[in-house]
Amino acid sequence: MAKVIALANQKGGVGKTTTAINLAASLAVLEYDVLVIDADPQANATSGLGFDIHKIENSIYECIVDEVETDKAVLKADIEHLYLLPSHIDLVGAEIEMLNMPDREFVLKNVLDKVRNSYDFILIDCSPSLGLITVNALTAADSVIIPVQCEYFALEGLGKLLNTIKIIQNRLNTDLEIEGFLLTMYDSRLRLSNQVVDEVKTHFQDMVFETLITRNIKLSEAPSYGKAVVMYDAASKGATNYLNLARELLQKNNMT
Amino acid sequence: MAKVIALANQKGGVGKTTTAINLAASLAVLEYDVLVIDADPQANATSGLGFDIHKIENSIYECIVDEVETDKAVLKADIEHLYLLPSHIDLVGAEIEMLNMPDREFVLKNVLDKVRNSYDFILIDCSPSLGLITVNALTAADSVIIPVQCEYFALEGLGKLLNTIKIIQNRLNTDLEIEGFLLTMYDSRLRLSNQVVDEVKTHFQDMVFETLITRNIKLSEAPSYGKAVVMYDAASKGATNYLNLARELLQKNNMT
Ligand SMILES: Nc1ncnc2c1ncn2[C@@H]1O[C@H](COP(=O)(O)OP(=O)(O)OP(=O)(O)O)[C@@H](O)[C@H]1O
Ligand SMILES: Nc1ncnc2c1ncn2[C@@H]1O[C@H](COP(=O)(O)OP(=O)(O)OP(=O)(O)O)[C@@H](O)[C@H]1O
Ligand SMILES: [Mg+2]
Ligand SMILES: [Mg+2]
Repeated sequence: MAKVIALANQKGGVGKTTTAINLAASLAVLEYDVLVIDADPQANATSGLGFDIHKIENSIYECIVDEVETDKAVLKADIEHLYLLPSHIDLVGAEIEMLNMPDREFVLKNVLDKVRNSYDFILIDCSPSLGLITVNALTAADSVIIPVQCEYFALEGLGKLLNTIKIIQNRLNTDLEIEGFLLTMYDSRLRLSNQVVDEVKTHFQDMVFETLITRNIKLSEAPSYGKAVVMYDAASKGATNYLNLARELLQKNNMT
Repeated sequence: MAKVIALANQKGGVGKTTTAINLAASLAVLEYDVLVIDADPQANATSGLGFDIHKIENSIYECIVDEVETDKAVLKADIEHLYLLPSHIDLVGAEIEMLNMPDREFVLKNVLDKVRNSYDFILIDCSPSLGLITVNALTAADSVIIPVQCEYFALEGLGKLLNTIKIIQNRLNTDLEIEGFLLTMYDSRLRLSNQVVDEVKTHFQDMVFETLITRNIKLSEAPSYGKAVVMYDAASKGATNYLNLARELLQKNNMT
């Protein structure tokens, strides 16, 4: 039975996709079977793992709307143990179509439950919004990782996100937990970076991952080669950070 | 009659809000009357201009849903000639409410037309989505500035955004033009940054602003003090870049 973790934060550009790709790749390198679900119509996780977003035949959209079998849409990535349920630009239209479905908040859960037994982890990359697809991801998930960029605006939206999570815990998914807050794009030389880290650690205490993801150019170069950073430059700070994050996640879940 | 410009790009974290605040402040410093409309429920432009987002009584939401007069909701910023129509977290719900309105794409245009004669420029900060509120902004606008972060993922979504703009030009706003592509968070030392600049300039030629916005810590520190960068550190690279952008915009529109 896979552990399902959503990557969510309505603030844009905070490292949701970068974390989905690289945490998944790190867990795969440690020989866990991992499925990444790209639930963002931008399809950045799909292209970041090396797939041409214009050549995808079956994506999450077809699974939701045309009821294509989930395992028919899953692709094998270039790392052993790593798989992807790709996204497609058409997913933008899915939200409107889902509004009229009977169990509209449980659509993604139904898609995912079909393959849940084939993996150890399923990571869902969400778009920068709290719309119906993100609600679906949080309803299907066992827990949520909240990437927090070490910037001022990134702090502001956390209250709204936590409210949404509470509503989902009350009405749609009582088991949903917060896996942790992940500080990203940390630069130890910047006062602002350190202020944000202090503030998040004061507020959220032991819900904050020990592992900080530092700002590292290799993390933003890797997707242009369609590779996770561990395959692009295994010695980089970015690769080390995400491998440490994978190990910390396993420890937290008593899986080492 | 104000020139109305939307800041739009569904990719998150590319500099939409930073550009809305700092281009507006630069135009105000050059003594043009400017209104910033915060059309993002995150309300980053509202807090970035120094307002407490929890204390806003009338926001764009009340103008849209309760039909509060637009000028009743407008606030004066701490710079002469600069005004703000603030946002509110409730705006998230407005999209659902607007779906049932008769002229649902023209709601923001109607709100804005009431005050259009009082300003030289109106800048609309959009959320990272192509949903109904962003469609409203593009329908109300004379032109759109597309911030493009100098990163790989930022290139991917441009096709979809340009498609959306074409659809709006055909069906909702024949006068909508592309004011320009604005390259943001440029770091001349990084190969990736230079590759993105080359690619955007090759593709979009003279539609790309000459002014590049470089990565500059003062731009990300300023909002934590509720100030535009020109008020936070007028000598910074960030302040200079946005003043240059304001001058380039004025030249392009034969307003110098
Ligand atoms: N630690 C890091 N160091 C350097 N660059 C990073 C880091 N993490 C992410 N990036 C880069 O920052 C940009 C934003 O990251 P990413 O796209 O993962 O964020 P996101 O939250 O998924 O964005 P969106 O809200 O659009 O979905 C990307 O170009 C990415 O390559
Ligand atoms: N040129 C720059 N140099 C350094 N930091 C910048 C620059 N431009 C923006 N930033 C910072 O990068 C982050 C993202 O910018 P911003 O919030 O303006 O993007 P956005 O497109 O409005 O994001 P969203 O998609 O969430 O609305 C912010 O923390 C901002 O302070
Ligand atoms: Mg993303
Ligand atoms: Mg913004």
